Amino acid sequence: VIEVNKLNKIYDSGEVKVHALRGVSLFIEKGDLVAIMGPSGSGKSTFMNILGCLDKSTSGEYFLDGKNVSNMTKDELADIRNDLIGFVFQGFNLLSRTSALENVQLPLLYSRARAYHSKERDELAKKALDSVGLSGRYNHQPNQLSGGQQQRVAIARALIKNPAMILADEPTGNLDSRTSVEIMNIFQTMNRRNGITVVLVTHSDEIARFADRVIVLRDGKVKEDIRNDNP
Amino acid sequence: VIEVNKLNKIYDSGEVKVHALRGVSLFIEKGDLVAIMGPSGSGKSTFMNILGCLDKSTSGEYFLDGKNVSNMTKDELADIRNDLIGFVFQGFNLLSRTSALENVQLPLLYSRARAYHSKERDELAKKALDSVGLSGRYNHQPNQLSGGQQQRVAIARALIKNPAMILADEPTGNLDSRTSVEIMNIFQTMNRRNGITVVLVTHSDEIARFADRVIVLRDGKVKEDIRNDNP
Ligand SMILES: Nc1ncnc2c1ncn2[C@@H]1O[C@H](COP(=O)(O)OP(=O)(O)OP(=O)(O)O)[C@@H](O)[C@H]1O
Ligand SMILES: Nc1ncnc2c1ncn2[C@@H]1O[C@H](COP(=O)(O)OP(=O)(O)OP(=O)(O)O)[C@@H](O)[C@H]1O
Ligand SMILES: [Mg+2]
Ligand SMILES: [Mg+2]
Repeated sequence: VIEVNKLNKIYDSGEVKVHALRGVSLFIEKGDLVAIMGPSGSGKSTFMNILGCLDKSTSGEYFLDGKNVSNMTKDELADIRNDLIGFVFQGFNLLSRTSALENVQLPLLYSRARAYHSKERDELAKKALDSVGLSGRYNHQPNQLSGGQQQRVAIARALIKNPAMILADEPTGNLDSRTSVEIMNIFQTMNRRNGITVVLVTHSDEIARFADRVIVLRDGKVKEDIRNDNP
Repeated sequence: VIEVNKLNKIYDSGEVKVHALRGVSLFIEKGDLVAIMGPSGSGKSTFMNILGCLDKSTSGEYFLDGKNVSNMTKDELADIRNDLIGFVFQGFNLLSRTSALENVQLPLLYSRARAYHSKERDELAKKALDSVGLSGRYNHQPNQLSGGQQQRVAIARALIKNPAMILADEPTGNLDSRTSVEIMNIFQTMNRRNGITVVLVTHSDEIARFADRVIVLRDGKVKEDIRNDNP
């Protein structure tokens, strides 16, 4: 369960000052499948980075499963990221000198809950890559993959540990419609069958239709918050 | 005018071998606005890299304005890229320690046709950034910009010299629909008013509708080639 209260984020690097989030308050229930939409620059990635404990708000609170994230230490935040959240970044963020198979296994290496042996890591990684249609690409490095294939490696990496929550920042931006639908079916299945909370940013109405709820940001604020009765 | 004849591209790095283009033959007339579509991994970026003289085909010919590109020296290829083509890459490819304003000016620094003074470069760069809605972001570096803003800096950079041809690989993948339409209006205006040839890759039918012609790739081959009568 996510609760944010009057969340503000101001980027201030001396030269540049941007008020990217201006008082965002909302709840996301466990097991929700939420789409976040809004114009370019409206604060979506900023919001996702705070939800994912990758960045801190300037003011306001963020409660994750009842615990105040703003009070946590760096180690506690790292543990949340590694144990609870699967993250798909807007820019993929794959390791460049590393194969698809190794990139996908990274969350298993960081796992504190249990240790994964190398044979098991390989099997889980292959399954995850198969599920996103990349069976022929295990040993390719990112620069040997198309844009949409890199995006799918990032998705497979987010899914591999069956995390409690998936945060996906524009996961289908580089994919054709058929592959996008396959990815959304994966997210929807994990949500409905395993109760995984999914929050995804998208610019596409077709993708947003898979969600139970659509939150629209504009200029750092929540403009609309609509329940979708027929996802 | 672009003419390609039985273009093949095989990526072979020892470990990995992929036949990405399998005999692509087609003409693109001067002043055409062409959309290239197709599934993820079908060869679109590979084709665009060859058109843009950034990569060589494994076999087959590529004639640009009647000259055989496959026979050109590295210097001749660099000149074509700098003088004739504005390129929007799928991954933006911005310089990271460099402001939006400086990133956009790069093609002017490489220009051989004429020299641009620093004051003129600044003015042209500001105009280009204004045209894509980034007037408030001149001094931001890429990591201080949203995904869609980075994409728009890349677009502004491709437009700044009014090149003879624009090659744009998924230029609206990170943009909301309204901003996407604004960008497509820019491309369409440059095409219709200045006669600039535009070849763009897209996964979106709404974007493809702006083109005069849609070429669909599949498994490295041309599957469809349709004239659009109402762009
Ligand atoms: N440097 C490389 N080495 C090996 N294989 C490569 C390399 N670059 C691309 N490929 C492969 O060639 C095929 C075509 O890639 P390309 O990038 O042209 O696809 P695309 O149509 O642009 O896809 P997308 O829509 O996902 O961007 C893919 O299967 C990809 O894995
Ligand atoms: N590190 C930073 N420093 C300064 N400004 C920033 C920084 N990161 C983002 N911004 C600014 O904050 C605003 C919100 O950025 P954000 O990345 O959240 O937008 P977004 O909604 O994800 O956009 P897009 O749809 O284009 O990805 C933008 O105007 C951007 O220029
Ligand atoms: Mg973003
Ligand atoms: Mg591509």
